[in-house]
Amino acid sequence: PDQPVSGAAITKDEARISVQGVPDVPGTSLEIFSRIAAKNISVDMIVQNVGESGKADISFTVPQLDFDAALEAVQEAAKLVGATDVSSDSNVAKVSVVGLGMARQTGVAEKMFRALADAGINIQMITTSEIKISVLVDRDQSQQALRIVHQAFALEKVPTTPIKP
Amino acid sequence: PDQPVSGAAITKDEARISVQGVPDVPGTSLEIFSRIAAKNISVDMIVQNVGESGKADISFTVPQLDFDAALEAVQEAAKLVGATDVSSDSNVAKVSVVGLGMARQTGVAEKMFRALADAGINIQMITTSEIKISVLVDRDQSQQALRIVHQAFALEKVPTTPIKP
Ligand SMILES: C[C@@H](O)[C@H](N)C(=O)O
Ligand SMILES: C[C@@H](O)[C@H](N)C(=O)O
Repeated sequence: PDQPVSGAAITKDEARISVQGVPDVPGTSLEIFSRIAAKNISVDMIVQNVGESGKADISFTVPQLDFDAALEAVQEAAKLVGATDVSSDSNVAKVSVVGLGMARQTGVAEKMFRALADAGINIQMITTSEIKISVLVDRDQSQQALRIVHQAFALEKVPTTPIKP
Repeated sequence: PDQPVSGAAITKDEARISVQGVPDVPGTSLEIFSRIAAKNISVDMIVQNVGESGKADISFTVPQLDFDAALEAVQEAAKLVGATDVSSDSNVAKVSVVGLGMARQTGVAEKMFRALADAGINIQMITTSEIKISVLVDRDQSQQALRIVHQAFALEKVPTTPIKP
């Protein structure tokens, strides 16, 4: 379609927790997320990149309200699996572009990343699906990020049908 | 909803490329994906976790057919941005669970990860959206991964309306 992106969204109520240097073996992800689920904490993003030298990093985001409980749950899991470190950042927000026509369209990712780069906004995490690209950015820059992504994809120009008087 | 997961899917035509140790500064993601977009290569997953010590790793998947061209494009970008390394694996597949009711439901992630862990299938990458959790696994284990995920979420028990003779 000529307009693969139909909208942009922001989620400001995010806090990021990362478990670093966990054994990249079956059971590790389960250990971490079963403990978070057991505390009835709702997780938004989950991001894991490929491991190196048998170790991987797993990050996820939760609502600010659940940050302390999630951090506690993760620290228990981190000890159990022998993680190297637990890090976190509660000053983050998720900014996304959404569109039914964007599947596998690298140009959409390029356009979004160009808009953020031109504004000097650092991309902390990236996660995608066929209909969505989400990035994690500094919360203080997130409103600006949303605005420039709107501009980049001409989303504010909402077509309107004139109402006859 | 009582059944947050409505389906599972597999994409076997995947190859993974990772650019490691890239400067975690605005413009890096743009450099990589603009070069891939310029070659008209369609990217499926994009995964980036938070950086450490000013460096980050960015991974993405492409169809097998585009692997060589994508690797070439990435190697140029990697040199330009001063990446530490480029790694890749063309023996991978993406397995996903999908559902409109799964947003922020950590229990869904737990169930999916438990199924894979019990089968000894290693999760290489994780990416999520409100309606989908995708993992990258070894292609040789992917059919089994799809099957056990179907079982875990009772997806094979498709309700059917008997046709009157
Ligand atoms: C790192 C973590 O995802 C591990 N590979 C697992 O399968 O649980
Ligand atoms: C690593 C990469 O995503 C970088 N932070 C950027 O904004 O482009």
